[in-house]
Amino acid sequence: EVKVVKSVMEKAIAIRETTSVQDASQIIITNNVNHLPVVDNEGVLIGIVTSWDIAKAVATGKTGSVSEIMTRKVITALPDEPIEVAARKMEQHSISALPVVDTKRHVIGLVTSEDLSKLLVG
Amino acid sequence: EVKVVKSVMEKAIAIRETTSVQDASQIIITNNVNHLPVVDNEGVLIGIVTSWDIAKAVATGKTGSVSEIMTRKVITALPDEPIEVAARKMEQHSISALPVVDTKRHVIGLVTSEDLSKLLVG
Ligand SMILES: C[S@@+](CC[C@H](N)C(=O)[O-])C[C@H]1O[C@@H](n2cnc3c(N)ncnc32)[C@H](O)[C@@H]1O
Ligand SMILES: C[S@@+](CC[C@H](N)C(=O)[O-])C[C@H]1O[C@@H](n2cnc3c(N)ncnc32)[C@H](O)[C@@H]1O
Repeated sequence: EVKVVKSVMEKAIAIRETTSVQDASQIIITNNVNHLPVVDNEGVLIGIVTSWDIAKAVATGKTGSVSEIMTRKVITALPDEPIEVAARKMEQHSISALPVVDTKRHVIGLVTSEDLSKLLVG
Repeated sequence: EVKVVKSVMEKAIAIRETTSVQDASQIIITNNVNHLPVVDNEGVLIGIVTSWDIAKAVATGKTGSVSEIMTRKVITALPDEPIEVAARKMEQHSISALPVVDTKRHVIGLVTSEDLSKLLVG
C-alpha cells in the first residue's frame, strides 16, 4: 500500500506578500516552522518564504517586505502523490518542503523533509 | 544490513561563537545550508545556530553575535548510530539536524532530515 502525501502532510501557515520580513520572522518563530507559502487574496499560491530566505535578507540587508525576498517559482506536491515522488522533487531541487495544492493551486497543506524523515523512525 | 549515520551524513560547516549574526547568515547562504554547529578553539561542540535562529534574531532584534542566539544544549548523533535512532531523536525534539560527533565531542559531520528523506526516493 503506497503512502501518499496527504497521509503525512501538515497544516500550512500561509501569508500575504505584503507581510513584512519582521512579521514573517515572528510567524516562523511563533509556529515553530521554517516554511511559509505566500498566497494572493484568493488563496492561490504565488511564492514561498523560508527561514533560509530570512537569513539571506539579513546577509544582504533586504529586510523590507516578503515580496522582495520570496521565491516565486514554487515546486509543489499533490495530495494523492506517492511520498517517493515528493521526496525525489525535494532532492532534485535541494529544498526541504513542498506546499500541497489542489487543482486550482490553493494551498491545502505542507509536506517537509522532517515529515518524511519521521517515516524512518523504527 | 542496518544503515548508519556515517553512511548518509554530510560535511559540517562549523563556526565560532564570536561570529556575527550577519556573517553567520552569509555562511548559511553561501553554503546552501540551514545548520551551523558552533565549536570552541579546540573544535569541541558548544552550540548550534540555524536559519530558524536567524529568523528569531530578526523577530527579536538580537542581531549581535552568534553566542547571543545559539542553542547551547545540542542533541547529537554518533557515526555508527542506526539512522532510525537519529530520526527518532529529531522527531522527539522537533529539530531537523544533528551534528555528528566523536567520543571527544569533536564535530565530524552533520545529518539532516533532508539527508534522511533522500532515503525514501524510490
Ligand atoms: C535551495 S534551498 C537551500 C537550503 C535548504 N536545502 C533548504 O531547503 O532550506 C533554499 C531556497 O529554496 C526555496 N524553497 C524552499 N521550498 C521551495 C519550494 N517548494 N519551491 C521552490 N523553492 C523553494 C526557498 O525560498 C529558499 O530560497
Ligand atoms: C525547535 S526547532 C523548530 C523548527 C524546526 N523544526 C527546525 O528544526 O528548524 C528550532 C530550534 O532548534 C534548535 N536546534 C536545531 N538543531 C538542534 C540540535 N541538534 N540540538 C539542539 N537544538 C537544535 C535551533 O537552534 C533552533 O533554536
